[in-house]
Amino acid sequence: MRQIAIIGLGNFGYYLGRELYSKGFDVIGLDVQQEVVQKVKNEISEAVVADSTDKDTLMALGIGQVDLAVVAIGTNMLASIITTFHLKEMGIKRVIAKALSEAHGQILSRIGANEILFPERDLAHSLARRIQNPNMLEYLPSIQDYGIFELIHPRKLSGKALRELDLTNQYGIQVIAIRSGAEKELTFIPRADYIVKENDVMILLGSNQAMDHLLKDTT
Amino acid sequence: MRQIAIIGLGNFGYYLGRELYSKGFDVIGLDVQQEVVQKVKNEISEAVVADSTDKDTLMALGIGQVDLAVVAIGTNMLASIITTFHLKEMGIKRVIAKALSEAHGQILSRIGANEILFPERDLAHSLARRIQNPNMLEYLPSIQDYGIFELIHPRKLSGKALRELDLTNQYGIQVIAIRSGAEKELTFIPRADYIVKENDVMILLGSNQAMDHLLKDTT
Ligand SMILES: Nc1ncnc2c1ncn2[C@@H]1O[C@H](COP(=O)(O)OP(=O)(O)OP(=O)(O)O)[C@@H](O)[C@H]1O
Ligand SMILES: Nc1ncnc2c1ncn2[C@@H]1O[C@H](COP(=O)(O)OP(=O)(O)OP(=O)(O)O)[C@@H](O)[C@H]1O
Repeated sequence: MRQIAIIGLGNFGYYLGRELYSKGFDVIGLDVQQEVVQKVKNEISEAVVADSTDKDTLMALGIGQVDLAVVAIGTNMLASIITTFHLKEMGIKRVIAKALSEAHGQILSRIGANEILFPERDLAHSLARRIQNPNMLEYLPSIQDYGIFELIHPRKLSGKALRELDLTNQYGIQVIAIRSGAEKELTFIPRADYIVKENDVMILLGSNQAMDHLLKDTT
Repeated sequence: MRQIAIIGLGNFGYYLGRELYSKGFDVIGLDVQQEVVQKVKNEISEAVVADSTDKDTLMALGIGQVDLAVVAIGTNMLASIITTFHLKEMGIKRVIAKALSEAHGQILSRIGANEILFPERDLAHSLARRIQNPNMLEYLPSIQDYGIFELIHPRKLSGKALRELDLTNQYGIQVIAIRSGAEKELTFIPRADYIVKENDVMILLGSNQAMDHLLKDTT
């Protein structure tokens, strides 16, 4: 997956475009405002002044060819909805859209957005928890190379207890939670005697390298 | 800490106010826009139409008495700066402010904001990582009762290896990282033979209840 379109270059779109470009992606950014496009012109592959609600414009710019599109239009809910609609109609496989409200988010899902983002709601939730619990860090100290990963269908690990698998010492990976059963019920911090099932979804903390290592040994 | 003021009731301020109120805090919200204040009136303790850049108004509303103030003013950078300045001048112990840019954030710190939030930048960073690493979840599946906590000066745990402390099975707590040494260097997923030092800062994952339990036994 190499080519990404970002529609709307407000704060969120701006930071996202720059970061993806620095990670080696081919990033094309669109915005209606000239000055906004100017600001980001040298920091991504291409930045164009355009109204994303106009399907012909999107086609002419070759937006239909991207692997992923992010609709980062904020306050103009209608533009965000129409743009998302066009992008899915054009056959773009994955479209991520920012929503201003629950209703907006549901509408975007209904017209095909593959993932909805709620930046303000999520930060409000995370801050509220930290205000209630002053010792709490709501984030993983964000280290470039570490993250939380999902491992689906851990067939080669199934039937064994976590104690036996000893992922922490073997791979430098911690099992922080497991989703299991038909209900996909989440168990945090499973105990050492927990036996992994084939249909479990394991939620793991580790470096990219450790995850690759584990995936190589188990798939 | 019981009384919280939220200045600016856009999406972020709105969601934050409602959530803090539902957690039992006394929440007063201010915004210049009548319709915005109307929308949240029944969901927090008090919502007032006011211009937060006017210090007399803030004083008259008793804002100087709150334990925490959150400046959730978005696009109007000057109003956000002036408001933050007044709040610190009025002696409010903790002021958290949302910033639109790095420069804005630095200015807010300079005038006394205790914590700066960068919602769009942080979400852009987290999404960029997930786009690069499709198996990665950038968040802890956010369960009401679980969180990541910092444990400072773990005196009663020091001198022992993690294997021996066995926090996972004893308390349902995982040590996901440790900051140690003068450099406060971060080690992720310490191994079972890691020996805890008195000056370490332990970064722990667990439920509130488990953390209380551990704190009771170790302090
Ligand atoms: N139809 C459209 N086509 C292209 N760009 C658009 C369109 N409508 C709005 N935009 C752009 O989307 C960008 C982001 O929108 P806006 O600033 O309203 O949202 P925001 O939520 O405040 O953004 P952020 O939080 O990311 O700063 C703006 O720069 C705006 O010009
Ligand atoms: N001087 C002021 N006093 C009180 N409220 C203010 C002042 N200036 C702006 N506000 C309010 O702050 C709120 C949030 O600001 P704005 O909508 O510009 O930011 P935003 O970043 O788009 O918000 P959000 O992302 O939280 O939706 C608005 O409802 C606005 O009326």
